[in-house]
Amino acid sequence: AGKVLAIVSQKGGVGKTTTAVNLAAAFARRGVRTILVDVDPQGSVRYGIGLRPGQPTPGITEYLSGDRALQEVLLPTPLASLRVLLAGAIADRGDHADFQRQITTPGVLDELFDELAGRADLVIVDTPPGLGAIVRRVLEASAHAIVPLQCEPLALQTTPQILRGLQDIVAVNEELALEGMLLTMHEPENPMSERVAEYVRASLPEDLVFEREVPRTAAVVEASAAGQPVVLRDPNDPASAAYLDLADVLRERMG
Amino acid sequence: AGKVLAIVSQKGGVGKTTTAVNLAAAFARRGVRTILVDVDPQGSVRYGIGLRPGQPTPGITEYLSGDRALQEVLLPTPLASLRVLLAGAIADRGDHADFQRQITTPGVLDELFDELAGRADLVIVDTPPGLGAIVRRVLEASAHAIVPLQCEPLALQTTPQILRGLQDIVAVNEELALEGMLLTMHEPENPMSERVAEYVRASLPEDLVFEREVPRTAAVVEASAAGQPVVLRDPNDPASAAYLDLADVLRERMG
Ligand SMILES: Nc1ncnc2c1ncn2[C@@H]1O[C@H](COP(=O)(O)OP(=O)(O)OP(=O)(O)O)[C@@H](O)[C@H]1O
Ligand SMILES: Nc1ncnc2c1ncn2[C@@H]1O[C@H](COP(=O)(O)OP(=O)(O)OP(=O)(O)O)[C@@H](O)[C@H]1O
Ligand SMILES: [Mg+2]
Ligand SMILES: [Mg+2]
Repeated sequence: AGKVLAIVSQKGGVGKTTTAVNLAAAFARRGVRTILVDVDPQGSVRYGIGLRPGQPTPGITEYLSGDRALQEVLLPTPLASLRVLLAGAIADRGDHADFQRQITTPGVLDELFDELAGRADLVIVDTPPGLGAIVRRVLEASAHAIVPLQCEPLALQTTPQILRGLQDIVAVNEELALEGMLLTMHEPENPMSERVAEYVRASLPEDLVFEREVPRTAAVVEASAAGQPVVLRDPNDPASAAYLDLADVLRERMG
Repeated sequence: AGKVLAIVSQKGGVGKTTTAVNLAAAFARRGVRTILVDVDPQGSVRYGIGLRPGQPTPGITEYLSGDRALQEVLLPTPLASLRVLLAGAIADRGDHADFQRQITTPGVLDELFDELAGRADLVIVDTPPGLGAIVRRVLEASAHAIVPLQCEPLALQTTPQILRGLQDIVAVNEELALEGMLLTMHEPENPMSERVAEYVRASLPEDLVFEREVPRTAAVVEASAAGQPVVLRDPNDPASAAYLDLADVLRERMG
């Protein structure tokens, strides 16, 4: 669907959820009606978007099983322009195979994303790590993708694989555009971190890597502990500034 | 199989591969005949085990497709007592769905692990993040599991889910024992990191959390850049000491 932006990565723990949550908050702060969707059975968005303690958290699990209507699982957040569709009860279960089967059934995600695109200006999707079936389905139903890359040596080895994966999917979904690779958890005084960032920029076309890195800051970790997006909890932190700037860059680019 | 130890986590980027590679090297240094298996389509073990530049890297992909015999994909490493079974060609592909289907076909992993257990004293398995089909199959065919937990706030939220997942599998695989949760990337001077470590220890039975944390060190990142296990490249680094100690603890515990 035309307004759907997926956050994907092959490597784990690179900042997909942090990016999804903070981009969603940044757009919503600007008044863009946004829906943030969590298709990761891990369900981490629930802990990062600033929900009220004790707030009920049904989501995709309940919607796909028919227990809830879409209206009932589009949850309010501290921002007027942001609603969230969580993973739901799957996040408390230890077996993810059924959820994966359901959500990757042909047509299911396309239909869901179309529904959501009709109710918002922008849909942002947080995904599980890897290039498995769920991520493939998400990308087949999305128009935009961002790939976070953690500024560590392994980023260099995993980049070719994710670019190849994206190319495969563009072959079946012509409307998918890779908006860029986002360098995350960058440590400006750390020579290794700097070297990785420079190497990534040197080995990819300039327009494929966002100009501004997201720095590794204590504020992001504290916001995570507080269950909130850092752009809301600490808007002056350098990581917040980077995410707010990224949202502005994307708004212009995605039209 | 009795000698199979799986490294699993729900969260991405918590140090599964780093732990698998360094435990394997630590055991092999002690003369334990070890095979390290990589079932993660990301194939990161290839970049962390100290293979020679230009060394051919066939693996599970080629074995499952019938292109190579098992003997041909058990690769030598810098350590006499350590061989490695890599993920293989899947690591260069962008579509992981087929690999997942093949490797999770009933009986395939059990058979492979039995073969490997017959050729070594210990088999260590590195897995993809999450609790999807591949990880389930690995755990159904393993006798031991270790769960790395990164010392960050999200560790606290994801722990119940992985414990539940392990319990589900113990119900079908009685011989599976959780050897412990391993606190990784611990930063001793960082109050948040300390708080997470203390909270994990307080909220779980003592024998479920390994006594010694693995500290976050520059040496681990440098070893990763050099493509080697840190226990070989820098045995005196505190992270190496922690992994060498963990191997000794496990040797006693696993008999
Ligand atoms: N800029 C940053 N500064 C400091 N810590 C960060 C930053 N970005 C992310 N983190 C931390 O790194 C960890 C991993 O981030 P996150 O959960 O967003 O990654 P992910 O790619 O979604 O992981 P997964 O693969 O498990 O889905 C989290 O504990 C998060 O708080
Ligand atoms: N003790 C440590 N000190 C410093 N860096 C570390 C440490 N342990 C792991 N790392 C780094 O953290 C990153 C993630 O580690 P690793 O790849 O082992 O995690 P993983 O759980 O296997 O990730 P994935 O979910 O993608 O499989 C790597 O760049 C690694 O070098
Ligand atoms: Mg995530
Ligand atoms: Mg790994």
